[in-house]
Amino acid sequence: MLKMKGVNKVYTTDMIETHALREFDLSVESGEFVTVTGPSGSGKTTFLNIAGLLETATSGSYELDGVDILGLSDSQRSVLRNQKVGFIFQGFNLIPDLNLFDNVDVPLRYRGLSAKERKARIEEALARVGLAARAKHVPSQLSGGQQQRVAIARALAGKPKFLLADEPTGNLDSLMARQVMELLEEINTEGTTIVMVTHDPELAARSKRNIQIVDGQVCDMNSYSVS
Amino acid sequence: MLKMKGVNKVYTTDMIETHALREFDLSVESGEFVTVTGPSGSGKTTFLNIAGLLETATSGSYELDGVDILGLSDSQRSVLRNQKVGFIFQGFNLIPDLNLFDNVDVPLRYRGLSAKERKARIEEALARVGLAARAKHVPSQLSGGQQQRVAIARALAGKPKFLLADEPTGNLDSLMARQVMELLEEINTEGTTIVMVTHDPELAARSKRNIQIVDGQVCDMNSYSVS
Ligand SMILES: Nc1ncnc2c1ncn2[C@@H]1O[C@H](COP(=O)(O)OP(=O)(O)OP(=O)(O)O)[C@@H](O)[C@H]1O
Ligand SMILES: Nc1ncnc2c1ncn2[C@@H]1O[C@H](COP(=O)(O)OP(=O)(O)OP(=O)(O)O)[C@@H](O)[C@H]1O
Ligand SMILES: [Mg+2]
Ligand SMILES: [Mg+2]
Repeated sequence: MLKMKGVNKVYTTDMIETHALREFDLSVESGEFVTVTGPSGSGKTTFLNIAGLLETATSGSYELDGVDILGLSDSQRSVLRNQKVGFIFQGFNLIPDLNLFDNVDVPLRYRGLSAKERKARIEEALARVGLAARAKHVPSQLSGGQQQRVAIARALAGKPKFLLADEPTGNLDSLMARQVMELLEEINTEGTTIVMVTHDPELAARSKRNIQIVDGQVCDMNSYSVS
Repeated sequence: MLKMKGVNKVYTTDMIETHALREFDLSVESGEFVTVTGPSGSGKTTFLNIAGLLETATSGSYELDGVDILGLSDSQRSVLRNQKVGFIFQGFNLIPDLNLFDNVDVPLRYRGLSAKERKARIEEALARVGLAARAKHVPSQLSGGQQQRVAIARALAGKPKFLLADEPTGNLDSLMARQVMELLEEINTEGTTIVMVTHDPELAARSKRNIQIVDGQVCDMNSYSVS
């Protein structure tokens, strides 16, 4: 499903080079649920952004669902991303002047669904994160954890083939973090491949496969365990 | 130091009233280190914003360091806040077009310190959170956890009498979360009164006093334990 080989990402700012990813190798099969952990600044968000076609690698190869990403133009990458990828961003990235209903609607509009189908999905997604009553409010009227839940609803509603979640429970209490994990496990059973960055050791332990990123490189812990 | 009695906070939006705080009573003595926990949407940020003079209560009384807050004008509240309160915001609230050095400098400029003293404090604060090398970068060039650390440095540099921290470790791995807790415990020993909202049960257990907020009301767990 996802195959990265020798991926490097270098950011250059006023003559300082930051090597965010170095010779990064990773394969994720269709249907897997992989958690990603690692220290702050180690490259987790950079990895997700490249995986989700939001950024391009400086070098190396990346194949998503059989498609060679490096051969694509910007607009082709954009189309592929809208069709196949769902995101839960570390900073939520909600649109401030849209209410919750419209915020959840944004990615659905790229999927060619009818207005009736979108409305049904939005209402179900908001209900599942406990925010149906706030559909007409805007993000600034919500608590930090509530905003995070809207970002989760937005990704769930899209039923994407491939879901990338960057710290989806960082602002939630333990009970709600577990509920969100259950929602994600549910859509994983329904066929969505999930890669989730988390700092929560409980959630990492709960996933079938965990990968650690340190200093821009992968350490796949599962290759050391007896299965 | 902090005394709230019968505090209510009601948000009114298109005819819906949200009671964020209800008959909220809380006293915090000078020099305490109190953690605050509770479900998402329960009122923790609202409580901190009123405590830190960023918002006003709908009703009830609030006394900070002997001063009756409700009697103050907006500008008097602002002056008091700049002199006495340090904030670590849930959303970091860094200024996007200022580099890290200038971001940490912002609250120091209200304190009447010389440029030499401010420079020394900024460099020390950034070094303590491991970001001295990035002083000339802007927030968008940093990871989520790095941005959170800049917000922490900004609050530490001010050496405020009263520090309000809203989820200061939500984007940090466990090792770094513990290091941040040590930094906070250090300034608490030096005299800063700290109120910290957290979802991390380990940090809540580590603090000398923990308060739970549920549905806009306080449950002070310590009053039930034998001390
Ligand atoms: N400007 C506003 N207008 C309307 N309702 C608001 C506003 N700000 C906050 N609220 C509501 O007040 C309640 C308390 O919000 P608050 O941000 O204090 O919660 P919290 O405990 O910090 O939650 P979290 O753990 O998710 O950060 C929530 O139901 C929230 O939606
Ligand atoms: N636009 C940019 N310009 C320069 N450096 C960058 C940029 N974006 C990220 N970096 C750097 O690349 C490294 C990896 O960042 P990344 O956001 O991937 O870390 P992360 O593992 O997600 O961290 P966290 O757990 O704190 O969110 C960091 O050192 C960061 O400062
Ligand atoms: Mg990140
Ligand atoms: Mg909050």
